Amino acid sequence: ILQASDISKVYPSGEDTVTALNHLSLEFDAGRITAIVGPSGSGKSTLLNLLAGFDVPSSGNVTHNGNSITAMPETTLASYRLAHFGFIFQNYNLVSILNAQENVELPLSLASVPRLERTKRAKELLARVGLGKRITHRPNQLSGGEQQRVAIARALATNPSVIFADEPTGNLDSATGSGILELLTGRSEGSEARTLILITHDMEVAARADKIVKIRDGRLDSGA
Amino acid sequence: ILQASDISKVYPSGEDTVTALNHLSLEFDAGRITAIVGPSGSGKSTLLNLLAGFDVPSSGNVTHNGNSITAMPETTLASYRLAHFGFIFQNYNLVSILNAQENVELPLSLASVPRLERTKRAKELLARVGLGKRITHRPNQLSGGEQQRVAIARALATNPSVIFADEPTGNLDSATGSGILELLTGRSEGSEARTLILITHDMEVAARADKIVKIRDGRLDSGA
Ligand SMILES: Nc1ncnc2c1ncn2[C@@H]1O[C@H](COP(=O)(O)OP(=O)(O)OP(=O)(O)O)[C@@H](O)[C@H]1O
Ligand SMILES: Nc1ncnc2c1ncn2[C@@H]1O[C@H](COP(=O)(O)OP(=O)(O)OP(=O)(O)O)[C@@H](O)[C@H]1O
Ligand SMILES: [Mg+2]
Ligand SMILES: [Mg+2]
Repeated sequence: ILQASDISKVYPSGEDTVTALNHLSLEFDAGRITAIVGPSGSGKSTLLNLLAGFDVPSSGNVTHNGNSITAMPETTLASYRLAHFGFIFQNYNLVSILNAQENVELPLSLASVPRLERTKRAKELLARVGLGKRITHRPNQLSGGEQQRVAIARALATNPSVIFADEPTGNLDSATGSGILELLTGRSEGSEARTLILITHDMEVAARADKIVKIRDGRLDSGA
Repeated sequence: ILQASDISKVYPSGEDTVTALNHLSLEFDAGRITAIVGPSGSGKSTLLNLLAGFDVPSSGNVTHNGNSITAMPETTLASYRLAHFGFIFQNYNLVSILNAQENVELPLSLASVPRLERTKRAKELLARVGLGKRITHRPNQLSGGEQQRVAIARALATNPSVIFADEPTGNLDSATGSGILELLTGRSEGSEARTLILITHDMEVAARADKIVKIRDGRLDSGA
């Protein structure tokens, strides 16, 4: 379903370059949970950003259901993402001038969902992540883990078939984090299982995946 | 050494208020490691910010070695913090226009440390956190865990007697995180043990503390 073919990503670094990803090829099966693990700086977020089309590889290709993410012009890609993908950024990327409810509604407005339905969905999701009493708080009036939960609710807003989650439980205690994972996999809802690709440093979280992919120095690491 | 006496913190929240901390009293022994744990939103960061004087309690007092942090005027407090405290923020608070080395040098410049010594110290610390090859990278050219490590190096720059660390290993794999803890406790350096007050969701990290303090709904939680 989602395929990375021989992708590399090279960044300039002063006089030198950094090869964040080095000829990586990977496939992600529909409806499965894949955990991406590896040391800090090993290329995990770079990989996730390329898969969701937030960045372009220096070489190689990303395709989703046969559609080339890499070749899509930005506007087409933006609509494609809106229609199919949900993304939880490592630094959340919440809009600071919008409150929690407005942040979650944002993708729904972009998807032209009618206001009443938007509001209902946003409030539902915020309640599901335990923020029912924080919907009017702006990001700087929320704790770190509360901001993370708003980002999670936002990624779920359009009920996408693929969710990319970059450290979705890093700022959550294990009880809260556990509930979040249920929500992300979508399985608890009895709906069709969504594809979840998540980066984590937490081995308990990784253990709940169907498949674990290890990255080291921009390459797949088959080691133990 | 560091004492919170009956501190409360109340935030406005729309029509209502949020009581982030509710008449909390605590003491932190010099040279010891204290871990603060508790659910997301329970008041941990609020507590840490009040202890280091980044915020003022709605009521109650914070004192360090008998000096009232709460009563100090901002300029005095800023110098006091520079002289005694190091702080690792949950969201790092790096200066985006400065590169890694410049971010670490910042407290040293503020402390009027001569340039050559500043540069030497910053480079040493960045090497110690594994970023020897990233010193010219700005925050947006660094991975999440690399940004976290710059924040850690910066907190250590002035070799403070007290370090406040808000989730210092949240974005680090366990191997990297483990080395960071050694560095933070300062014990590996053979120097006088510093006071480390750290918030963590990671029970392995908490297990390395001399004392664990549990917070729930803005109060001390004596429960299991
Ligand atoms: N814009 C950039 N310019 C230069 N180097 C970069 C840039 N972005 C990332 N890098 C480098 O690429 C490497 C991989 O970054 P990436 O964010 O993918 O790591 P990561 O595995 O997600 O790490 P972490 O677990 O710390 O979040 C890092 O060493 C980083 O310094
Ligand atoms: N400026 C603010 N205005 C209103 N409410 C706030 C503000 N800052 C924090 N809060 C609320 O106070 C509570 C405690 O926040 P705090 O950041 O101390 O939690 P925390 O224990 O650090 O959580 P986490 O583990 O998620 O980082 C949260 O529920 C938060 O919504
Ligand atoms: Mg990352
Ligand atoms: Mg916090």
